[in-house]
This record gives sequence, C-alpha cells and structure tokens, in this order.
Amino acid sequence: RRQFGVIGLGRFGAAMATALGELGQDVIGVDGDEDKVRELADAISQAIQLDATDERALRAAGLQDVDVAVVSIGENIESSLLVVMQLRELGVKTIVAKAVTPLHGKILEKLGVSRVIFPEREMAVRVAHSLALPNAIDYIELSKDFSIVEVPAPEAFVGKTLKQLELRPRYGLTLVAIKRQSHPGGPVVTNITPSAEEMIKEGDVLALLGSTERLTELDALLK
Amino acid sequence: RRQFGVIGLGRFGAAMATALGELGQDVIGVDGDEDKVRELADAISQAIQLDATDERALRAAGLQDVDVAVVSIGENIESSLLVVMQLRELGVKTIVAKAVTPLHGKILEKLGVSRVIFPEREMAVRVAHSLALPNAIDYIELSKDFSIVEVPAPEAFVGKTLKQLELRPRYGLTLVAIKRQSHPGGPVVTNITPSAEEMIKEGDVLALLGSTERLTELDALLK
Ligand SMILES: Nc1ncnc2c1ncn2[C@@H]1O[C@H](COP(=O)(O)OP(=O)(O)OP(=O)(O)O)[C@@H](O)[C@H]1O
Ligand SMILES: Nc1ncnc2c1ncn2[C@@H]1O[C@H](COP(=O)(O)OP(=O)(O)OP(=O)(O)O)[C@@H](O)[C@H]1O
Repeated sequence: RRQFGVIGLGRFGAAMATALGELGQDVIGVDGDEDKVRELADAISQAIQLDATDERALRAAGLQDVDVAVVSIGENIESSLLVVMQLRELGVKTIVAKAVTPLHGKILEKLGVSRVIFPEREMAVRVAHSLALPNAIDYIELSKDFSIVEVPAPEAFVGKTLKQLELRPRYGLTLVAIKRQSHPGGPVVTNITPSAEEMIKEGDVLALLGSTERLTELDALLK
Repeated sequence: RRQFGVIGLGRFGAAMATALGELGQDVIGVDGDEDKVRELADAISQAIQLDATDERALRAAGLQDVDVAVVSIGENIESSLLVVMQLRELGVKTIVAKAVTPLHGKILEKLGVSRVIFPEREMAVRVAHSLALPNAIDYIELSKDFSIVEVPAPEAFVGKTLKQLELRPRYGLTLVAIKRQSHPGGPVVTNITPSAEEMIKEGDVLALLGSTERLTELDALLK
C-alpha cells in the first residue's frame, strides 16, 4: 500500500491531501502552521505540525518512508527548494512539486523533481481557451494540438443520428460523449463514445475531440 | 471583436490575461500593484494600475465595455466581492471569478458570477488522481464518472492492432489517441482516434477513455 507525503497545506496542498485521502490513499500531511494542520486532521491519516526544512523533524514524522512526496510551498521559493533537497537526502523516490514561476520550475527539475505543476497557470490557460471560444462550455487540452471542447448541440444537429452527421469526414471531429438530462432538473447522464445510431436531442451537451483549428471552426459555426 | 477585462494580475490573473492575449483576444488588465501592471504591459492590449473597488477608476479604464470580465483577487475576499458588484453596476454581461473557499464561491454565484473557478483545488484533484494511479502519466476528468488516462502502452498490447485488442468489449475502454516518437528524442506526434488497423508500438503512450472503475482496473493490469 503506497504512502504519500504532502508538505505545505495551503490551497493546493490541502486539496491534494484531501483528494488523495478520498481516493483511499495513506497520507501524511505536514505544515508549519498549526491551524492548517488542524483543519486536515480528520481528512487524512496523519496531520503533523513541523518545519519542513528541518530534516530531523521530517524523519520523526516518517517522511523518509513515503513513496511519493508532494511539495506545495509557493511564496517562499527558497523554502520550497530546501524542502525538496531534504526529501532527496531522506531518499524519497518520487517528488512532485508546485512551482510559482518558470525559473522556480526549472530549478525544481534540476533538483530531481519528477513533475512540476503550475496550478494557477495551467487552469488559467484552460479557462482562457474556453472563454476565447464563446460557445464552448469547457475546454480540455490533451496535447499542444488537440483538445476536447464541450458545446451545446447545434440546432442543425438535433434530431440527427451520429451516422447521419458524419462528424469525422465533414468537420474532422470525433464525438467523445453526450451529456444529457432526461428531464429538466434531472441528473446529467454522460454517454461515452455513443453508438452510430444515437440521435442528438435538444439540450444535449456534446464533448468533441479534434485539432485546435477544427474546434475553432466549429465554434464559429455555432454562432 | 470581443473584449476581455482581467482584474487582479496575480498568478492566475496574469496567466489568464497572457493566454487570452496569445489567443489573439483584446485584453484590458488591471491591478493596484504597479509592478504587476508593468510586467504585463507588452503582453496585452492595455495594462492599467487602479483600485478595482473604485467604480470611477474602472469606468475610466473602459471596463464597462468589456464582454467578459475575469476577477482574480484571492486573499481579500471582501475586495473580490466588491469588485464583482462594481462590474455588475457597470453592466458587464459575463463575469468569471476565482474563489479561494467554497463559501467564497457560493457568494460569488449569488452575486451573478457565471463561472466560479478554484484553480488550486481543481489542479490538485487532477494531479491526485494521476498519482493514485501509479502507472498513469496524466489524468483528465471529463465528468464525475468518466476520465481520460494517459498510460505507457502495456507490453501485452505491443505489436497488436486496435482491431485485435478489442479494447471496448474486453476492457470497456476507448482509445482516444496514441502519442508516439518516430525516433528517440524526436518530436511527439499525437494520432487522434486512430484507425482499427493502427498497430501499437513499443514506447507508445495511449490516451484511454473510460469510467473511473475501468481505468483503475487497467492500472492494476499494468503492474
Ligand atoms: N518550512 C516550512 N515548513 C512547513 N510548512 C511550510 C514551510 N514553508 C511554508 N509552509 C507552509 O506551506 C503552505 C503553503 O505555502 P504558501 O502559502 O507560501 O504557498 P502558496 O503557493 O501561496 O499556497 P497555495 O497552495 O495556497 O496557493 C503554508 O500553509 C505554509 O504554512
Ligand atoms: N482592490 C484591488 N484593485 C486592484 N487590484 C487588486 C485589488 N485587490 C487585490 N488586487 C490585486 O489582485 C492580485 C491578486 O490578488 P491576491 O494575491 O490576493 O490573490 P491570489 O488568489 O493569492 O492570487 P494568485 O492568482 O497569485 O494565486 C494582486 O496582484 C493584487 O494586487
């Protein structure tokens, strides 16, 4: 059974620790701030107050035994780097860290962090894309060139089957899912990779996969 | 041509303004902090220093004319709420806002914000999922029940075509894309919804779509 350590229980760290806990994982969460530690006490296996730049404190808390450590210290870049170094000294195999500037991220990579995360920037890019496509409900980037966009079903699609719509030859898009409410106010049901016989209904939300250009063309069609 | 206003140029706001600018959008970015304004001056149409709780200052900066306003003020919840109210008074149609606590988010919704974003929490949940599936490279939630996971191609799949693998009947999964390097160190090419004849190669990364349970079962298979 794998064990996770989360160092720094700010907005990102606390959400990480809680999410891992909800996924049934064993989590040790640490922070110098007593209030933040207390807030997490019921949500995770262990919540401990300590200064994470202090190697002995980390060791006493058992952090040398975790399989994955997540370092989420933002404002104080120097502390973030020191903590990563301490964890490496302790022999933690996999370290994931939040970075607040590109330079901070580069240094973390040089120190052996296997994955650097920029939560605010990454979310901002995602939201910016969905705002720039005014008819999109959401936008998820799969890679530099391809994304999934969620849009309300265009009028022209309603009442037609996927077979009739010929989305791939005509628009270069793949329908990944249809989200539908069986009745207003009812729960939203997601139908993943629906069959060719599926008919689009009024009010459906379509998750479409394609290149950035194709999705932008689609959005223009929706006006 | 649509115009965007971004109020608050912290990590999230600055990244929003820059991303919108890179998407060719017309952006007015404002912040009380002169340094933050200066940093954005080359990246966006207009970068103005002002106190966003001051309606006359917002008006002088032209914010009543934007189609979409993004409010990204975190630490000071009261300021965040005041700024949203000012924008509503100015008649801005669509307001998107970052929230730092669930209660902050609820109040923003009551004030007419059409979309509330929790950047740190949403990224943390995404990263937590991909960490909890140890063999996953990335995890993207499409809805509560369905996600896309990127995994290295399992040994058992290499050399087989999609037709032979029968991913849907056997594993309940859909192959959304194959990411492949034609030669080591070469560029990664993403092949979206590959044809049934496509053969899996050593080193391929597979983007698979399915329910959370099925993706977890797959991950266990990969050990
Ligand atoms: N040396 C340290 N030892 C333990 N905890 C620390 C240390 N330095 C900072 N922290 C904790 O890390 C947490 C996050 O730090 P900080 O607020 O600087 O980052 P942030 O990036 O702004 O966070 P957020 O995730 O909220 O955006 C804080 O709760 C702080 O108490
Ligand atoms: N009344 C105001 N008028 C203009 N700008 C403001 C006002 N209040 C706060 N700001 C600006 O908003 C920005 C973001 O605020 P703050 O740092 O509190 O939020 P945050 O959520 O911690 O940001 P981040 O996006 O970096 O995580 C800061 O640059 C700050 O100067």
